[in-house]
Amino acid sequence: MAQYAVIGLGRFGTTLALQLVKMGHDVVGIDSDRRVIEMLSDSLTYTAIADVTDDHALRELNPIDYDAVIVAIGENMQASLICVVHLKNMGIENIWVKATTQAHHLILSRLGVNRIIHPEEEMGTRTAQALAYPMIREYMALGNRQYVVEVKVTAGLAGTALAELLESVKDDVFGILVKRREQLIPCPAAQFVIEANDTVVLAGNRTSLMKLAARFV
Amino acid sequence: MAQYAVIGLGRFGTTLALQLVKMGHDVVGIDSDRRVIEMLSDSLTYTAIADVTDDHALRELNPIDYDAVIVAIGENMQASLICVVHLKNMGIENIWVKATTQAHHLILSRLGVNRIIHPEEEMGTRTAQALAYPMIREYMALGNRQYVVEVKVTAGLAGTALAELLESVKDDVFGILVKRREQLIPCPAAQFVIEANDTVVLAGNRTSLMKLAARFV
Ligand SMILES: Nc1ncnc2c1ncn2[C@@H]1O[C@H](COP(=O)(O)OP(=O)(O)OP(=O)(O)O)[C@@H](O)[C@H]1O
Ligand SMILES: Nc1ncnc2c1ncn2[C@@H]1O[C@H](COP(=O)(O)OP(=O)(O)OP(=O)(O)O)[C@@H](O)[C@H]1O
Repeated sequence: MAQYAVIGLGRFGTTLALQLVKMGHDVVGIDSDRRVIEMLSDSLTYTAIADVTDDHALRELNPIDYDAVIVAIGENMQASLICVVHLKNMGIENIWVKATTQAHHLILSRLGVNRIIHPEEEMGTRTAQALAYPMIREYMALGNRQYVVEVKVTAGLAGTALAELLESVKDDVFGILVKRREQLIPCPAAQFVIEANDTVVLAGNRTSLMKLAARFV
Repeated sequence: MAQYAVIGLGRFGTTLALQLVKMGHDVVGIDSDRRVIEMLSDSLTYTAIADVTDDHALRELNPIDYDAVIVAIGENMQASLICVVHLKNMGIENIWVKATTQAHHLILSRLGVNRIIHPEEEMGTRTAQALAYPMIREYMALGNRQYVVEVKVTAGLAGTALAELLESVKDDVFGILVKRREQLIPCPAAQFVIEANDTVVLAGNRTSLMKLAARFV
């Protein structure tokens, strides 16, 4: 069980704070807006109304014991940056910050924070992927342009053996797992016949996976 | 190669539009702000300065030929909703919309759009996961509380055989892929010895995976 402090409870900060509580961790929420704190005071471990540009207010909250402090102030770049400087002066070691612009990102990098998050940009990329490859329900990057992807078997591909499905990309793509209803079938054999509604997990290089993905429409 | 229209070129809309172009698709970008359009006019297939609450302006753009139209207007919920109504009246079949609030989401659901995106909330959830489970670099949901996760082998686990690693969760978690430098090793044997910096892909139920993930710190 860890301790986190979330500073700035907009949509990103609020969702983050509530999710960490749901995962069983202690979360302190800090915001200068009374109404925001009133809405969340029963859902977080502890809440405080404070303007974090004031380093005395911040020190009183003693965030030095936290596994991470997340600064999720959006619009007010100045407040976000001043807050980060105060946290660094207090010796906080793990600071994650939501950045609004590239300029914000550059200044944060220079100040030295542990992670910079761009929610809008990251979701823009993920949404493009979901639009362009609707048959790929989820995916994970492995590095070196290699990926693991999850595809759903549609009626058209039902009855195909795995080896036949992978014929055109056979040294580049591997079928490493099939999920059928609630059962997981790891490392299915080459003759394994896929059925409609199976979930197939494939691994390989991007180009071969994209070529194969087109068959799953 | 597909055609898309992105209405509203804030950070989310811009990233989405540019990513679709990078993937080889045609993208029309529409925004009422001249400066935004000037910045993007060389990077998108076609751009137009238009106030999309005006349905005549929208009709002139003839977005009926698009694989999807994405409405990425943020702050101005009214403009977002009016635009969606115009698109539906024009017979556009695939409409994705970025929602700013729960109220916005409810109204969009009632109007009937194909996907509603909440960038800040989705990234809040993903960030909580990254904070609470730093050893899990990426993951994919399979449904039924089953997941595929990617973990990095640290010095402490180097030299361990896969079977020994999975001993405590052996009927619930499977090692389905190892990536070693640039090589993919699908379905490694039980005696396979993992080395530092290997990437191991595991599949199983959430509870067992979380229990195992703690060993990868
Ligand atoms: N100096 C400050 N001290 C404490 N809280 C602050 C300060 N400045 C802003 N905040 C709070 O940060 C929260 C998030 O900021 P804001 O709403 O500007 O960002 P946002 O990017 O629109 O948020 P989101 O996109 O996550 O909804 C607000 O609830 C605001 O009250
Ligand atoms: N009626 C309209 N017609 C066309 N474009 C519009 C209209 N209203 C707003 N826009 C444009 O939509 C874009 C995105 O809107 P806005 O910046 O309010 O959202 P945002 O949520 O802050 O964006 P993001 O978070 O993606 O950066 C802006 O560039 C704005 O000019």
